[in-house]
Amino acid sequence: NVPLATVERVAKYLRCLNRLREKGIKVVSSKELAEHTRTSPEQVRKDLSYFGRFGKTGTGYDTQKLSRKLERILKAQRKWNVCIIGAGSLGSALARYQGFKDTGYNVVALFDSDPEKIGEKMGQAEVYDIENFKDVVKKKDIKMAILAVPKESIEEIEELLSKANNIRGILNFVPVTIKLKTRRKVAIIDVDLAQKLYILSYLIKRGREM
Amino acid sequence: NVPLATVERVAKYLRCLNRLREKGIKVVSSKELAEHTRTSPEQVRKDLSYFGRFGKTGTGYDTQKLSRKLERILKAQRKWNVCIIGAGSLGSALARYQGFKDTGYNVVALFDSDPEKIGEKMGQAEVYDIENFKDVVKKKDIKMAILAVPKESIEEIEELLSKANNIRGILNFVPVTIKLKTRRKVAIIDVDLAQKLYILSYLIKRGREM
Ligand SMILES: NC(=O)c1ccc[n+]([C@@H]2O[C@H](COP(=O)([O-])OP(=O)(O)OC[C@H]3O[C@@H](n4cnc5c(N)ncnc54)[C@H](O)[C@@H]3O)[C@@H](O)[C@H]2O)c1
Ligand SMILES: NC(=O)c1ccc[n+]([C@@H]2O[C@H](COP(=O)([O-])OP(=O)(O)OC[C@H]3O[C@@H](n4cnc5c(N)ncnc54)[C@H](O)[C@@H]3O)[C@@H](O)[C@H]2O)c1
Repeated sequence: NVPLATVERVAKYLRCLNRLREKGIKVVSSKELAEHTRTSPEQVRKDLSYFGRFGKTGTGYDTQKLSRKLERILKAQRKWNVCIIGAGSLGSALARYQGFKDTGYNVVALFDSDPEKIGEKMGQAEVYDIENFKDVVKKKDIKMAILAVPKESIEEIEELLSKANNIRGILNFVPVTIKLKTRRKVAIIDVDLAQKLYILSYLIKRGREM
Repeated sequence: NVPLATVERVAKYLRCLNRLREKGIKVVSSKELAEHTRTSPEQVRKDLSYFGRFGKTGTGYDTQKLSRKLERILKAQRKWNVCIIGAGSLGSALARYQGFKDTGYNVVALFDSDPEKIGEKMGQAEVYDIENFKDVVKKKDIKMAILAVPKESIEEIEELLSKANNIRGILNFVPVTIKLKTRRKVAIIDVDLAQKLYILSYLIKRGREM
């Protein structure tokens, strides 16, 4: 089993390779990949070695071939339909983020309980009534949900997600530990940006470049 | 030297302890802490052991004592003044996030180049003209900057940050690798939420609970 920290770095390498390919860069060394992802060349080679041998030309990796391999490892070669629950200031900012689309994750719907927001368009998607969550998720084959509702509403949303069999993964921005009442396996990642500031103050005091 | 992945988890444990203390919970076991942070009790004990011995009563850790210790490790016991550069949809959503204030990071200013936004109040802070960046950063003793400008504006911002000696840490949301031209050590953390979706699809396909 691959450690999660390695998977996180592989995701970073892939995002970086996407950007290099956009600029027409055909080859990248482990040193360059390390600089862009603020890791070390040894770490890059160690992480990639989990997944077998990667063809390295004299001066580095073929960016096209390496991205294809990393996409297969992360199961990212298919397109995923994603929804955002909570079309408030965070939800609407995420709906407009081009980075999701660039990586094959299409935000196809937002959900909200506020009548003023229902029917609005944000980014490429429309805001639907949370009452129609189950129907819309099925119709649009939505497999991932991003949570951006206030803390107070989390229990209702946990209820909905427990019953929506289509949803297989959750990116949670609400600062609580969510628990679903369901037997199906659902991957959950919590994001807390305040945590990043804790890490930043640690790095500042250590005088380290991260 | 403590591995970065350990520092990231310690930040997660501290955010979780903050929430438990808010609910008046006085003791927590490594099992409960692991459940809340989606790690394992062994991982919790291993991470904490980097930093010395932690008093464990028969049933677990004292939440107050443990938070104090982790705050000291992360150098989070002092208050930090933070600014956000780019008061658009992401910047304004972050300015309103209560989580920063709860952890002792005060967003005291936003900066923007759009005259329509300058002078507005977002969260607890006002939007200043980016032209006055250096003066405001000095006057308000701002040590950290969160970047939320479009890709196209990043070079101007790198210029500004290179010259602003007060700034010691950067939380970067712009999907590029930022490089500062300065000798002083500046800690930089890149955040790319699209990367989180890559990890989510990996976990879904592995059928793992994360
Ligand atoms: N993790 C982070 O770093 C981070 C950063 C910013 C915000 N947040 C969190 O994200 C959440 C949203 O923050 P925000 O600033 O966008 O808040 P907001 O109030 O602007 O938006 C919340 C939206 O959720 C909708 N809503 C409320 N109850 C609902 C329900 N039952 N079903 C559907 N929609 C519902 C509201 O109508 C509103 O549009 C909060 O929990 C906040 O703490 C987290
Ligand atoms: N990393 C992530 O996961 C993530 C998620 C969402 C958005 N983003 C990124 O965050 C950035 C902001 O996104 P957004 O949706 O808020 O965009 P936006 O257009 O809504 O906001 C950008 C703001 O920056 C201001 N600005 C432009 N040039 C400036 C300059 N030179 N100095 C000061 N202010 C300037 C604009 O006036 C505007 O208010 C983008 O780069 C986007 O790619 C990243």
